[in-house]
Amino acid sequence: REMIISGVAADKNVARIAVFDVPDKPGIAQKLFVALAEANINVDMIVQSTMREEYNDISFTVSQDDLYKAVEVVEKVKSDIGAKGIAYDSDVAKVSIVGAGMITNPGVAGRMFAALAEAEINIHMISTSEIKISVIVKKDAAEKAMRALHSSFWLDQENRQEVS
Amino acid sequence: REMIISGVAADKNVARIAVFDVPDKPGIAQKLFVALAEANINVDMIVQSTMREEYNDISFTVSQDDLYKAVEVVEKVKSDIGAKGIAYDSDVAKVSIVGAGMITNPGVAGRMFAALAEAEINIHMISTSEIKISVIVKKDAAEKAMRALHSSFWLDQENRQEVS
Ligand SMILES: C[C@@H](O)[C@H](N)C(=O)O
Ligand SMILES: C[C@@H](O)[C@H](N)C(=O)O
Repeated sequence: REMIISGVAADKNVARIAVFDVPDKPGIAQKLFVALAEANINVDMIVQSTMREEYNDISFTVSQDDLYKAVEVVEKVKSDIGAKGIAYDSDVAKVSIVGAGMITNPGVAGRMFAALAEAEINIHMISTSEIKISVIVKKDAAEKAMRALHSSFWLDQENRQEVS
Repeated sequence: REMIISGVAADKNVARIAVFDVPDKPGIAQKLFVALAEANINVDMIVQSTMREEYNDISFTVSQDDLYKAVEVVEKVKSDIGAKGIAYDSDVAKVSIVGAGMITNPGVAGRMFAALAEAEINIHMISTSEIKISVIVKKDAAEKAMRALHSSFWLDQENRQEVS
């Protein structure tokens, strides 16, 4: 049950895209992500949270360089997947805490979110795995987020990994 | 750029909770997850996709045994975080493909979603990391999902990891 946070990482070469109100039925996620794959676009985070009245939203992130191409793909499949709207934003950064045994430790996520809240940083997207909790924040909040997480998790400077 | 899928896993001891229309401002995620941590509830997936008109939804999963306790916590903080509604569901399973280098391979997610769509399995939630793509599906679809993913990714029976 030991939790080990090995570091904090920030990636500013990120853009996010959201697809709104797609019918929540089989085949929709497939159409969208197969189309992106066929255009050779690397997708990093894929986040789909919860349905409302038979519709769902799907968000994902790509590198900033791929944003234009990705939006083109999404526009192409938009009617095919029945999306009511699209939004995208390159003014974002992905900030992550990386560790081991995160999931078995209830306090980690709350502590990460508390550190960001105290720094008055709004959390746009959240995605978790056993070894990583990633959030999307405004791009210019990335450094401030890193410092807040460092100090909250008592990480010294050597553990700091800034990706870009 | 090599993609290696090492296996498919299914976990049926899962329940999901969604919190709807919380104000999209700092401190909301903190309140919710600190409260869950203080009640000693292990949270597995946390998924927050995209804001709509200053509001956001947050979904997360817990073990089935913790659902009742988790819902109590969410009800307690509901007005504090300004949530307009709550939904929860224990009739779910988490199905994951596990590998290495997933993110650098555009085709993996699309192929996973295509396999599930072909098996007519609806995808409720999606969360990704470099080594894992997890979806939430209906509980009774778990085995069918496993078989579909096995056959789509050419995994023989030894690679199959059924968690519970
Ligand atoms: C919304 C989307 O994920 C849909 N439920 C699907 O299975 O493709
Ligand atoms: C919605 C919630 O994540 C909010 N944006 C927060 O930062 O806490």
